[in-house]
Amino acid sequence: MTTVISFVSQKGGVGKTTSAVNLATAFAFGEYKVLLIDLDPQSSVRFSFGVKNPVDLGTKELFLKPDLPLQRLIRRTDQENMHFIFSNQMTLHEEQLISHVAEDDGFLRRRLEEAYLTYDFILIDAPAATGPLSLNAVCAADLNILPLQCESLAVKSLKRFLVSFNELQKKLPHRELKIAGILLTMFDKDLEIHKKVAQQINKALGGSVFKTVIPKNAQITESSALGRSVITYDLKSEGSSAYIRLMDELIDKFRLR
Amino acid sequence: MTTVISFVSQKGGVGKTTSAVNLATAFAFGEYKVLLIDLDPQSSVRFSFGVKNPVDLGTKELFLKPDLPLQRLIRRTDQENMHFIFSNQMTLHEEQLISHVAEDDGFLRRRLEEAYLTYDFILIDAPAATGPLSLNAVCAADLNILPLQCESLAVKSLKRFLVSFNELQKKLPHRELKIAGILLTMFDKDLEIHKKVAQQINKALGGSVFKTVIPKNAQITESSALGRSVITYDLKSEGSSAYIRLMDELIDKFRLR
Ligand SMILES: Nc1ncnc2c1ncn2[C@@H]1O[C@H](COP(=O)(O)OP(=O)(O)OP(=O)(O)O)[C@@H](O)[C@H]1O
Ligand SMILES: Nc1ncnc2c1ncn2[C@@H]1O[C@H](COP(=O)(O)OP(=O)(O)OP(=O)(O)O)[C@@H](O)[C@H]1O
Ligand SMILES: [Mg+2]
Ligand SMILES: [Mg+2]
Repeated sequence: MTTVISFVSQKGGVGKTTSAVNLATAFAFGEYKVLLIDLDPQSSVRFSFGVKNPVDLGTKELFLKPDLPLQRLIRRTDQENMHFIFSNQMTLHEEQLISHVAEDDGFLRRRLEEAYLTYDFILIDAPAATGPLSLNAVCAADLNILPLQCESLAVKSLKRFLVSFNELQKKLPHRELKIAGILLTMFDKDLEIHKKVAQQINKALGGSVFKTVIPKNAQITESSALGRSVITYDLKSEGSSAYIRLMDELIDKFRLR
Repeated sequence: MTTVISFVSQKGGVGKTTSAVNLATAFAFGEYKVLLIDLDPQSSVRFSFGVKNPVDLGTKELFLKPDLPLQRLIRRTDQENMHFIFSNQMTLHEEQLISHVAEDDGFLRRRLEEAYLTYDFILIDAPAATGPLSLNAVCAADLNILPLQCESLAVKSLKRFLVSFNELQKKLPHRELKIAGILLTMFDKDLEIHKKVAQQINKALGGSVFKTVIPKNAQITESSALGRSVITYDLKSEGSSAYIRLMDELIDKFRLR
């Protein structure tokens, strides 16, 4: 029984990739079989695992070569229990072709069906905003995680994302789209504004906010510079323990195992 | 003689909006006439100036109602010397229609021609990534500013953006696309990794990096929470003086006045 989890947000730079990378690693350490898919042309997932060279088959073929079996697109690194579909090099023209294919919101969901029996978890790192790739990620997911930086512009963007989410749900009455929760990220306990925004969000959307908060953590910044998950870089760091707690919270809350 | 300046990046959350908002305000304080255009459906510019209610005409009509004169889309606030085209509410379907219109990279550039004599500066805040709206912003601009957060993933994304930029240039041989410079933003002098990345960037791309560096500055975070430019919120803050220095550097470097 595979659970598909997408990381989506309207706002940029709120920790979608960091959360996908580190939650995937947490699951892998917990002996779950994970497939991590990078839908973003900027290829952050590949860099987050130290894969310096571009891959020849990946997200581009996922959309533009639908007859190519998923198996051909899947890569490994030295990480146990983790497989990847990396975002490979694409020209602006190819990006446009992909967005046309992805105007079919259900495309990715159907494409991933052949992977359902192989993996315990499929994690999807989406680009920011509500373009066709992000909507495909939302539609393919059993659970959507919405990272949120506790700053005013990110909160305003979240409101707009939730409106779009409802609009997408209405468009797909036969699919039950689910928000697993809002994940407060990059939380800086020394900033009054972060505490204030966290309070407002908890007050307005309490039940939907994960108990786990990801703190602003220097080891996380360092780990992405070194091309490693923070969990393999420094297991004892606050960043690592937060993402492991998030895994446990998810598993409990949604009875994933 | 109008100068059009776009704020673009592959990476999300690197300070495009903050830079567009604050540079626009700096120019306005300098008595220049400014039009600030928000191309991003998340509407951050409107929130950055405390405009709480959605506007009825704006970016949506800019693309979907090309016969509507620009004048009808332009709004003011109590800011002297500043006019705005705000991003107004758009459904996912309207977003898709806009992206189809924007597949013509030169659309925005032609649309803005009627504004050329009215303003000294037209500033365009683009969404992250290299989708049709961002490419329209690049193509419409005399000068493109690339904000860069001094962290590894943002640097990797910058590389990809520069490749895409060159690809766009080749596609438009009769237009001279120009990168004004890379603007280091959110620079945290207490983080070793930020200093290290800044050194690498200056070493690799020295001539293209603005001398002005925008520091990580609590007043900037606070100002966007209060719906004001940092310059009107706290003129003495490091954030304000940095964006004013950037204005001076731009004016000198490109002999804008
Ligand atoms: N908790 C944290 N503490 C410190 N740095 C963090 C934390 N989370 C993320 N970062 C850093 O912040 C930057 C943005 O994070 P990330 O790239 O994961 O966001 P994103 O939402 O995927 O961005 P994009 O919209 O560009 O895809 C990265 O450089 C990352 O290393
Ligand atoms: N120099 C700074 N110091 C402190 N906070 C900053 C600074 N610059 C920007 N910020 C804050 O960081 C967040 C991201 O900045 P901003 O929204 O301008 O980035 P962006 O590139 O426009 O993001 P997006 O990709 O979502 O459009 C905002 O909450 C903003 O207030
Ligand atoms: Mg990302
Ligand atoms: Mg922005």
